[in-house]
Amino acid sequence: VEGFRSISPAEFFYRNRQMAGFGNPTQSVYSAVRELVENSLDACEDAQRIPQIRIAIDNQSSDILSIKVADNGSGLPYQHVPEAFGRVLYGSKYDQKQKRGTFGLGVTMAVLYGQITTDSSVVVHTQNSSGPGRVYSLLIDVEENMPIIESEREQVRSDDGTTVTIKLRGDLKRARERVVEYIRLTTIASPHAVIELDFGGSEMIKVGGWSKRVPEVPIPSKPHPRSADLEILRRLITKSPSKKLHDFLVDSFQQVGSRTASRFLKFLGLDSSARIESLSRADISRLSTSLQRFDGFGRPDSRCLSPVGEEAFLLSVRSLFSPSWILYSKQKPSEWQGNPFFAEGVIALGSKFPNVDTPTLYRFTNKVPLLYDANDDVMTKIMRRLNWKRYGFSGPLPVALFMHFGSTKVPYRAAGKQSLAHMIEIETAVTGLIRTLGRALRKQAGRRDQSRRDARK
Amino acid sequence: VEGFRSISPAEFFYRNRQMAGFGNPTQSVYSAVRELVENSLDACEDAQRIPQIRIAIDNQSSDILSIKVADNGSGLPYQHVPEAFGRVLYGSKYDQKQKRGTFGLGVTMAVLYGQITTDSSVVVHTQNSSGPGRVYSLLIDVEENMPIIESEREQVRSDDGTTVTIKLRGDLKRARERVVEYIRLTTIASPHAVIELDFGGSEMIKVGGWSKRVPEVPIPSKPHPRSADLEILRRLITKSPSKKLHDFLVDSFQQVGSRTASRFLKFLGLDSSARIESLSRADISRLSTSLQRFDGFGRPDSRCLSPVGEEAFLLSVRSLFSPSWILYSKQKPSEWQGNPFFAEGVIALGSKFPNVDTPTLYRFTNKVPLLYDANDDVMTKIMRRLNWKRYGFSGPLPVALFMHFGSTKVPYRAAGKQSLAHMIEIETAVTGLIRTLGRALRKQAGRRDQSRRDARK
Ligand SMILES: Nc1ncnc2c1ncn2[C@@H]1O[C@H](COP(=O)(O)OP(=O)(O)OP(=O)(O)O)[C@@H](O)[C@H]1O
Ligand SMILES: Nc1ncnc2c1ncn2[C@@H]1O[C@H](COP(=O)(O)OP(=O)(O)OP(=O)(O)O)[C@@H](O)[C@H]1O
Ligand SMILES: [Mg+2]
Ligand SMILES: [Mg+2]
Repeated sequence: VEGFRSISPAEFFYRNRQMAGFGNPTQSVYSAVRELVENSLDACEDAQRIPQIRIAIDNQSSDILSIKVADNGSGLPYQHVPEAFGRVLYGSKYDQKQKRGTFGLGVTMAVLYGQITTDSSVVVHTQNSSGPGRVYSLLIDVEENMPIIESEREQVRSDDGTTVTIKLRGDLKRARERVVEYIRLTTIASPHAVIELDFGGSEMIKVGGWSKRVPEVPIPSKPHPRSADLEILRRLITKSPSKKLHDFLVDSFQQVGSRTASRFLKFLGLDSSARIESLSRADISRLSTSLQRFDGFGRPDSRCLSPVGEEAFLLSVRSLFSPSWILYSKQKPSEWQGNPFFAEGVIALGSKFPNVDTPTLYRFTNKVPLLYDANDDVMTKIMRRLNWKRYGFSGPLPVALFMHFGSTKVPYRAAGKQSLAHMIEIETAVTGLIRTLGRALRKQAGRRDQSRRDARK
Repeated sequence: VEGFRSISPAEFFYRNRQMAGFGNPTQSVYSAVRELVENSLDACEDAQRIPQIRIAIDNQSSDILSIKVADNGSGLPYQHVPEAFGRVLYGSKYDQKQKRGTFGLGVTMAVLYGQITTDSSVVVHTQNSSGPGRVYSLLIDVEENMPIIESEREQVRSDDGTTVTIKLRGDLKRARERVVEYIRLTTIASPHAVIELDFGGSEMIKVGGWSKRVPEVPIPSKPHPRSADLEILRRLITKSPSKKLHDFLVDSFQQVGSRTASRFLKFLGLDSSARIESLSRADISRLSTSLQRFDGFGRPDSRCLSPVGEEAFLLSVRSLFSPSWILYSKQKPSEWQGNPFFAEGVIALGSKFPNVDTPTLYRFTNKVPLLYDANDDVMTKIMRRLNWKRYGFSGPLPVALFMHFGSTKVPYRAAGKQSLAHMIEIETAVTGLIRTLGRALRKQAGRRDQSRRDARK
């Protein structure tokens, strides 16, 4: 019998890097750019600044690329840089509000991929408001899941923010189109961001800045009772074991007012003034089940969410695609397993879109465009389920659908964050949104046909 | 700025359990059964015994199920039971040969899901050849990724092997059909396995035992040079730093004979008798790149692989589906990024298959049937890419395609192991296999049409 042992999470994602988007030399270039830009946009959001992001991709030899992304974000606290970039499952985004990053994995995967394909360390130059900037040169010890600091020194940077340089093996020829598309689509969900993409030749692409307004930063929220599985409940109990049960519920969860808590506990046959540490294991189990099923709690607070919103969404799609007709819609915020979410979208008609029998679908989650793994994504499945002949498609039409899902927790199918898993509440909201947009298209297509008939007369 | 911290791999997979197949109450039942049965079949393979596996699924209350899987495998070494079941990324299958399990994650996910939905501990009764069996009752400490031993004691078991009982919340009504299908299809790739499935009612399903022959156990192999990225190469170097470079290559890798090694090093301009610890960092980097690209090394040894094989594959498909026509084919073994793999498959015509325009596809990897996430799987994509009208489908036909991919390393898209990522060498092999089977169908369909025309005369 083979020996038993454990492996580090870095080892796991090294062995299975295709799960994180680093399986082949084309997608790896895209994934590296995407993980870096995503982090830059989150950092600019933290700093409440209009993002100015500069990406330089340099083809150093046949298939060795240098990817450098510079931002004007918050910068990192210096003592956290080595682990942020050199340790898997380490980060600052584990709280309950909508952001692009979530795992503490993304940039470390890019560093890892660069290291195993080119033996290069990542260079991180960051400056925050606490003092002059620092430059780190880092490697990752995969078996231990720890950073190796090759060098670090003080170096002032022109402004607060971060510049990350990664050297990796990649197929730039094939990846280029994907990277350009990713950057353009990023400005749809973040219309205030100004992004420059420089391929080292004569070509420099500049996009974004469609809007001048910095979006409001979402506010972290308490968990909703519907998310209270036993693990979450136990942790809340451990934090304040001597609280009275009634106060515990009101203080630990959102949407649990004093009277609702009393009514709920009465219905459960539990004593409001009992200390929670006195609850039996069976009571805790029953409490967990009932919190998740009781229908008397309000819908989750959506201030932890950050949709693009009608004005900005229409503005950015118009700026990029100049559609002849466009419409925005947004579903009422909802929740999946207690996690607040929204679904918003735009449908557009225009000559820049290909003529198709079902709309060209552009997917976004938490303000990030998704370019891979479309076929099992719940958004794609629902879009294909509609009979588009009943929604204006008597023949091919130049129509595109832009769908944005945002949540404090996105149910990604895999660590590469390219595809949404199937959750019944999300399916319901996305279906409602697509039908609303489809009906608007049908009305518009009707008008279009009518005006053509009138024109012929 | 939010606090920086790390999370354990158990915490990561708890938060993102949909990536491992535990996102909703229907798929969770299927995933739990699948992870348990997969482990039982691997254990029987280690013990070189004909698997006798008994699955009992008991509906204890509206949506609480007890899932119990008993096998006659090798059992576990007693000291490893707590971590095997109560720690994520801990297992015995990290070596280089084909097996069903690979991550050290599967069963712990089922334990975790059961624990957070029903507060139950997993009960593991195992016995191995070293002494009388032991029963463990375990929970998992998610934040620490460590097992919690609720109880353990000696308890003799009727035979060597393992019985695992997990209580979880699930939708048995919806999951039942998937579980039955999974068990039936499992006997296609493991035709010697006898599996009983008992739903606690009057219904007891017994399948398998189509073949009486225990398949040969695969032999672990040395890495192939084409897999020598810098991480792998560094680890090999660290194991034997004072070896001469020539001997290092011949001893560390498969398919590197003495003369090939000399020729390769001459071509690289490196000294065969230099000690590897004396190599510069640049030389190691060059060595890694060249090992992966040199075309003078032989194809990988395929004794680390375990295909079903023609005889067993035809026997099991016939036993389950009684096709009127059936054909087997297997591609020459190949490698993807240095990992040996095979692609084998069967095409069958028969009234038990639905009439379709493209064949009903049954996918298998490393002897495990895949029932979810078909649409982005490379096998599905290639099958849909073929123009089946040119392969005998002048109209709908009752045709099914059974495709089995096996490798020392399977490039799964996500931790739930339901879908294969896109790798160019795998695409090539699967395309070749599907075309071979398609051409055979075309010939057969031609004969069928001809014999119908003859019959009408
Ligand atoms: N450009 C940047 N500016 C400021 N902070 C950054 C930047 N890049 C990374 N960080 C910090 O490093 C941490 C780790 O980044 P990483 O991309 O690995 O994880 P993440 O963004 O938290 O989650 P995900 O894996 O989903 O991307 C982040 O949480 C963030 O705090
Ligand atoms: N029924 C069993 N009989 C013998 N050993 C078992 C059994 N079930 C689990 N094990 C042992 O426990 C370990 C952990 O199991 P687990 O399913 O978590 O991981 P794995 O099978 O190694 O990989 P994967 O995550 O891909 O399933 C296995 O590697 C195996 O050694
Ligand atoms: Mg990130
Ligand atoms: Mg397993």
